[in-house]
Parts: sequence; C-alpha cells; structure tokens
Amino acid sequence: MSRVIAVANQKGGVAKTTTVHSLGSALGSVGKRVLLVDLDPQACLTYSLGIDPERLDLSLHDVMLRRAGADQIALTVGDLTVLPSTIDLAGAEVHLLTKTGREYALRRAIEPLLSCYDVVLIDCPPSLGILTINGLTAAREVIVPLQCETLSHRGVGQLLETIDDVRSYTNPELRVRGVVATMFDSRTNLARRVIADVESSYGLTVLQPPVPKSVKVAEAPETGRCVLEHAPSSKGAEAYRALASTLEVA
Amino acid sequence: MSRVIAVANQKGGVAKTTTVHSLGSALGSVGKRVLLVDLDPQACLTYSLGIDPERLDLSLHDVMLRRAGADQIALTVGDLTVLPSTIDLAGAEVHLLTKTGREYALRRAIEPLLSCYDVVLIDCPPSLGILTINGLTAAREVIVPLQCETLSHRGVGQLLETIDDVRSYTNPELRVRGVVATMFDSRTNLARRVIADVESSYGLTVLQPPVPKSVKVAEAPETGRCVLEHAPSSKGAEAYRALASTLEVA
Ligand SMILES: Nc1ncnc2c1ncn2[C@@H]1O[C@H](COP(=O)(O)OP(=O)(O)OP(=O)(O)O)[C@@H](O)[C@H]1O
Ligand SMILES: Nc1ncnc2c1ncn2[C@@H]1O[C@H](COP(=O)(O)OP(=O)(O)OP(=O)(O)O)[C@@H](O)[C@H]1O
Ligand SMILES: [Mg+2]
Ligand SMILES: [Mg+2]
Repeated sequence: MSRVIAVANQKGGVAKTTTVHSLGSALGSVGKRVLLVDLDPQACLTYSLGIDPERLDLSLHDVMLRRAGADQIALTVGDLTVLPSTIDLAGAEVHLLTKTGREYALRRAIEPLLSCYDVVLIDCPPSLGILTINGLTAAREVIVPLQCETLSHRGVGQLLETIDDVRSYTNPELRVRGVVATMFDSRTNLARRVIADVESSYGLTVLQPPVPKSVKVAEAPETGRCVLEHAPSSKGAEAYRALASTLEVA
Repeated sequence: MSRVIAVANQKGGVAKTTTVHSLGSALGSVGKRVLLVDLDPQACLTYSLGIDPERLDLSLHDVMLRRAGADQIALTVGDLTVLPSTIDLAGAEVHLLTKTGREYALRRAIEPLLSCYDVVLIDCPPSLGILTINGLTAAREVIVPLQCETLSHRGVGQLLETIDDVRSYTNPELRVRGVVATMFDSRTNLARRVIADVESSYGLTVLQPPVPKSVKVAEAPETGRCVLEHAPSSKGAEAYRALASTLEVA
C-alpha cells in the first residue's frame, strides 16, 4: 500500500517545497517509486524540478477540475514523477469553493495511480485553504517542516486544529508523522528553544536529524536540481537522506 | 497626503511582516504617525506586536465585511497603531469573492483614517489572492521584500504582472517603489547573483541598504517586539532605520 504524505505548514518559506523535492529525490535514489504532487499555484516544486510552469498546457488545475486525468499531466524527471502545477491552480481554489465534495478533488484524482508508487509526497501552499485541505484529505500522513523561529512556531497550533478537522470530517485515518526541523541554525539558542517548545506544547515527534542551514540547498534550484544532485556530500544532502530512511518506506 | 505602502511578495517567508514591523517602528521612533495594517489571516504582524489574535472580538475581517469601522478595531502599541487581523480574515476571502467592488474593501475602510497618519504600511499574505489585491488597490506604492534566493526570485515576474493588472483595473496611481533585499547573506555569491538578476531582468530599484541576516531579527517577536526594540544597535536594526529614512516620509 503506497504511503501518501502531505508536507504542510501554512507559514511561508519553511522549506515545504525543499523537503518534498529532497525527500523525494533521496527515496528515488534508493529505488523507491516516487510521485510528487505540486499543490501550490506558485509552482515552486515544478520549477525546482527544471520544468517551466508557463509552458505547460495541462496541469494539476485541469485534473482538480476533472478536465484531465492525472496520468495525462504526469511528467518524469530522473527517478521522480511529478504532477506539476501552474498559476491556474489559483483559479481551482475559486472553482472548488462552490462544489460538493470539493475536499476530495485531489484524492479522487490520485487514487487510480497509487498502485504504481511506493510513496506520494504532496507539496502544500502557505495557507490553510481548500488546496491544503485537499492535500490533507488525500494523504494518510502529515509531515510538518518547521523553521525553528518564533513566527513559524506560532502557526503550529492552528495547523494541528486543521488536521483535527480533516480527521473529523474528511479523512479519519490522517496521522501526523512528525516535524522536520528545517534550515536549522545550530549556533543559536532560538532554534533549540523553538524545537523544545514545539515538542512539549504539542507532543509532536521531531524527526531526526534536523536539516542544517546550508547555501548548497538554496542554490540547487538555480539548475533545476535539489541539494542531493547539486551537492550530494553536503550536510543538507546527508540530512535529507537520513530523514528519508527514517520514514521507512517499504 | 499620507504615504500608503503595500509590502507584497507572494513567496512565503521573505520578511514581509518583519519589514512592515521594523520600517513602521523606525518611522514611529522619528516622530512619524504610523498605521500598520495586518492583511494576513495568519496574523503574524498582530502577534509580533505583542497582541494575541485569539483574544480579539473585532478585527480587520469585520472591517472588510463592513460590520465595523477601522477606528473600532485600531489598537495602539507604543508609537504605532495597527489594524489587527485574526484567522477569520481567511473567511473574508470567501465572502468578498462574490461581491462587486471586492478589490476596494480595504481602501474604503482606511480612507477616513488617512488624514491622521503620515504613513500606512500594509502587510500582505503569501499569495496573489483577493487580500493582496485589496492591499495593492488601497496603496499608492509597493515595496517588494526579496529573500535573495532562487525560489523567491522566480515569483517577482508574476508579482509585477499582478501589479500591472491592478494599475489597469483598480488603481492607476500604483507605483513600485523598489525591492528590499531581506535576510541578506553577504557571504554567499547566490545573494549577489539574485539581486543583480532582479535589477537587470525587471529594472527594479534595490533600496539601500540590504537587511543582513541576523538572529536578533528572528528572536525579536518572542517578546512582542521588532529588532529595533529588541536589539537597537544590531546590524538588522541599523539597516531598517537606514531604509526608513530612504523612504523620505514627510
Ligand atoms: N536547509 C536549507 N538551507 C538553506 N536554505 C534553505 C534550506 N531549506 C530551504 N532553503 C531555502 O529557503 C527558501 C524557502 O524554502 P521553500 O521555498 O522550500 O519553502 P516553502 O515552505 O515551500 O515556501 P512557500 O511557503 O513559499 O511555499 C528557498 O529559497 C530554499 O531554497
Ligand atoms: N534579517 C533577518 N535575519 C534573520 N531572520 C529574519 C530576518 N528577517 C526576517 N527573519 C525571520 O524570517 C522568518 C520569516 O520572516 P517573515 O515572517 O517576516 O516573512 P513573511 O514574508 O512575512 O512570511 P509569510 O509569507 O509567512 O507572511 C521569521 O521567522 C523572521 O523572524
Ligand atoms: Mg513551497
Ligand atoms: Mg508575513
């Protein structure tokens, strides 16, 4: 049974996209069959895979609105397959708002593909709107990337409430797998305080290891790659490979 | 005539909130009358001013839906006045979508207050949806905080197109004042490359100086302050004070 993991956090810039791309790449490189879903109209995941969103005729937008099947938009990049997005997906939010069963659009779209993949990673946008709700409804597990700073920390409670709502209304089997400490600055006490606080306030597991802050990670998308291809022996790459094996994808 | 400045960038975590709070605080401390508007349902600006969004009965949500006047929700924090938000503002997005003149909700709400302030700074959420459109329609100028990394850089074109649309349809006097280089890591070439690229690709002014990456900035919200109160002689505080004077607010 394939693992379907939503990577969610409504706070902006906490490395959701980076985490989806890097974990996906790490799992792909040990032979897992990986599907990535770009659920963000800003299409950063699509772009960081070296795809130009502006040149796509069909994207996740068309699939969510049932104008195309997921297999029609799937693109292969190295070991990975991606359901890419474009800015049109912002329009899907408006369309879906008035439709019954709007929370299930993504789940319905990917269900036929699940048997072809060992793991599906869903990159959510920085909001708790209908797109993220779709990601949480389609998934069985949630990973929360956490930038260990005050303004990121404060959103965690709200995210967990949203996950509880999704569990009550649209997806009873949803579980929080844990938090990934991203862009971790080990030289400051702030990062350690935030991590300790999140563990104690919310009882969340902090998956190991933290991903260190490293310019190699930020540079990688310049050449349509993630840090594992751009700088495979860097600390960022090592951390994402270690995290990928913690996930124990069968 | 008061300066109304939208601080916008749909990319997450590029220091929009930090820039609004810090520029506001710098201007307030040299005697300008400053109004801050928290246009983000995640209410990070509200929170970083030491206000608990969960304890507010009325917020910008009620004002946007014409259930309350801006003066009824305004709160004073030191030299600053803020129109705070709460998670309810996410509901405003849905409500407004079907209303005529929905882009003008914020402009209409703040117009009566403008004569009381020298400068209004609007903190936009990480999206190009109806809330940011309201911010751009209410403003006369836009400042774009730019985290100098690849995934932030790629959104600038889309933001400028949105600004052009707003200029054509709802706000002909809107001008882009320039880019603020935020969380600038001067030790890496990536930051310099991204800045040079944004200047040449889009002809944007990069306001001086860049704001250096500094843990003092990230720690400040822990105690309901911005870096100017938390660490007034730090490099982050100096940079925001210098940027505030570049704005030449009368
Ligand atoms: N470990 C790291 N070290 C240094 N930079 C990093 C690291 N992880 C991510 N980044 C950079 O931080 C920025 C934000 O990351 P990313 O875009 O993945 O966050 P996000 O949560 O997906 O953002 P959004 O909310 O906009 O979708 C990017 O420029 C990325 O390259
Ligand atoms: N110069 C800086 N040095 C170090 N950290 C910074 C700096 N500026 C901002 N930060 C931190 O970076 C994080 C992101 O900043 P901020 O929340 O202001 O961005 P944002 O663009 O408003 O995010 P969102 O898109 O979620 O609204 C915060 O934890 C903030 O404290
Ligand atoms: Mg992202
Ligand atoms: Mg913000």
